[in-house]
Amino acid sequence: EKVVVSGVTYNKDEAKISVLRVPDRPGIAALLFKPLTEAGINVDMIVQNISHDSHTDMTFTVTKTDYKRALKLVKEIGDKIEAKEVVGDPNIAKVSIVGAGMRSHAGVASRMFEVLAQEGINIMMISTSEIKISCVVDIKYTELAVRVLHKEFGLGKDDIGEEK
Amino acid sequence: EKVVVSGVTYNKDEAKISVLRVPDRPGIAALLFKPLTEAGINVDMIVQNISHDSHTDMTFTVTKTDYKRALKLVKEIGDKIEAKEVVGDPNIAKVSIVGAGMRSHAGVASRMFEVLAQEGINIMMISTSEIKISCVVDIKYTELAVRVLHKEFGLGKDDIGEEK
Ligand SMILES: C[C@@H](O)[C@H](N)C(=O)O
Ligand SMILES: C[C@@H](O)[C@H](N)C(=O)O
Repeated sequence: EKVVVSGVTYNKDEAKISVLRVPDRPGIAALLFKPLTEAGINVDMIVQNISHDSHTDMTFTVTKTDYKRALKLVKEIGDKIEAKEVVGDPNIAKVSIVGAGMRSHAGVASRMFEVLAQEGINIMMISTSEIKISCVVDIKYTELAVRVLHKEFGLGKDDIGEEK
Repeated sequence: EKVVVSGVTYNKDEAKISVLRVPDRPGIAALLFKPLTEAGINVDMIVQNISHDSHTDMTFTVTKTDYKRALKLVKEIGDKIEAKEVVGDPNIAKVSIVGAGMRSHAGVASRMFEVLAQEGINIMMISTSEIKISCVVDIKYTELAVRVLHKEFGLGKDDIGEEK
């Protein structure tokens, strides 16, 4: 299908926090996000993949400004959600390809992943929406990732920007 | 902040496929999605969370029609991406809350997760974008999930619909 990749965006103001090996049962996700809401912490990405032996990890991103406060808060509620461990990493950036009409992400995704791989940029997390594929990478690779994605998708200077 | 949740969408035509414990090094994601693209398989969600001992799981969703073909293909390339196992589940649905101005997902997410928990609906996967929070649940809960989310966010009859 004719996919129109219209831009590359990046966000260097993110930090990720993961709660490891929480029980995969109803109510756990609610127990994690309610205190964050009450503390007025802005959450951007939320990612959870399938579980193993009824446990899974949940990761979310916050602004770098909120990182220390959010990490402290989540560590305090770790017991309530029976998390084995709570870990964080502020040295990340989110790099995204945006394109309307991505009925399938496979084609654009494979090009995006290939280009990052050629530069030795490891993909730490992936999340998609109808019009977007986002990868979390080490913050040191932000400019390189944006540059090679821009070239791969033949984008103009104006098609790159910080995520609003 | 004043979040406008404008709708609830659902998609009962999804099936998920996971490659388990792939090495977390550049190139693996590209090796997985290139053959899917070449086979013309439409991929919707792609989710990868953080890794443990340099390995991680990658999950993606396809249409129920493509499920058997996609699962067979991914099992064939499992060795190439050093996956410990390839598993799938066609009995899923994606249920999403859509809202412009969600500067933070935390508030809407915690209400969404709470409402699903009260009905005993387990959240199998989570993925977000700027305007959307999507949860993968057992397909048998689709209508119940949509009904209780519709009520929680005070939406009108027209604000519910199948994902386009
Ligand atoms: C892990 C967490 O998402 C859990 N499955 C829940 O429904 O809350
Ligand atoms: C697991 C996979 O995403 C790997 N990190 C890669 O960059 O391809």
